[in-house]
Amino acid sequence: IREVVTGIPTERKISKITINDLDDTPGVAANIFMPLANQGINVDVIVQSAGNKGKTNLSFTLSENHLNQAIELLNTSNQINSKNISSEKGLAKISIVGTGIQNQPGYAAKMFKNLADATVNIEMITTSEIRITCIIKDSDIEKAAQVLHKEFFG
Amino acid sequence: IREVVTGIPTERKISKITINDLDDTPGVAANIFMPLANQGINVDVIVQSAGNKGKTNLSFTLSENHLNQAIELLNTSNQINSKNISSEKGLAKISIVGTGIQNQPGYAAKMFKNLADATVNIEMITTSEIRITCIIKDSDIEKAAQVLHKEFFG
Ligand SMILES: C[C@@H](O)[C@H](N)C(=O)O
Ligand SMILES: C[C@@H](O)[C@H](N)C(=O)O
Repeated sequence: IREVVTGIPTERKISKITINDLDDTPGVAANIFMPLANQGINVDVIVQSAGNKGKTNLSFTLSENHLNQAIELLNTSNQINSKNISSEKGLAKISIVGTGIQNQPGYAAKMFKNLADATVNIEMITTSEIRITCIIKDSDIEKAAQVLHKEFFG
Repeated sequence: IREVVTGIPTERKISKITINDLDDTPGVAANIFMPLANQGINVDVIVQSAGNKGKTNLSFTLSENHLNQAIELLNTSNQINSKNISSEKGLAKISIVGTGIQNQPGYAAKMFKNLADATVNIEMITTSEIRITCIIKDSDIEKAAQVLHKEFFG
């Protein structure tokens, strides 16, 4: 059968910033990312899950060498209360990539199940048509890559 | 200059399910998506932003004709308290796609700013290397597509 997963890319030494208790109203996301873009801070994964009672939280990943500059910038924003900003270093990104993933319901479940069996905690999830990405602890990356290669490449 | 954004795909009549107050421990995501996959329920976008004090929430989108079946399935799960499950119909997906997006900080900010100026609220965000996707209200899709075409295709 045609191999659906064609790659398992990883990236290490990633950090993330989470902003909790944001107003879920137009303009809030723009006010977070415009100043970062103006300073040339390259953001990688951006994730906002659905809000609850008018509030939401938003997380994004960036390289460790931009982390402090980004936090300082966000602390100066009059839209965000700095007690709602948290960050974490020492993360990694692992994905399964392939054009057939989208139409076959079990790929995400299989990826999550393999990570679970290897006791790898998933900190963030983001998907696109051809890719499922998990943010995990950097110290788990070798174990995670091993079990996913075994599952999808046999 | 080389055009970076090569497409603005949209999809309508989407619904989403959000599960709040999940334990942020290995296996929780697998226990949500394995039963859905076993029933052949195709999930599209999956988003989990970072947790807080050991808890997290997770949202995913699916077609409207699978919504009720998915909710019923989740209600039977012994891992999830059904009061933590919420859903919403009448949503749409809009993305900007292009290989150069990743290395130029400003694309996400520009997309969010244009949606904000058009008073379109962003309900979920998910990104990959070549794509930034927003989930918005289905009733906002025409306005959103118009302002993004104007910004990125001039
Ligand atoms: C939280 C943020 O995404 C907000 N809903 C906005 O549209 O900007
Ligand atoms: C919430 C869920 O993603 C959990 N952290 C897991 O690894 O399954």
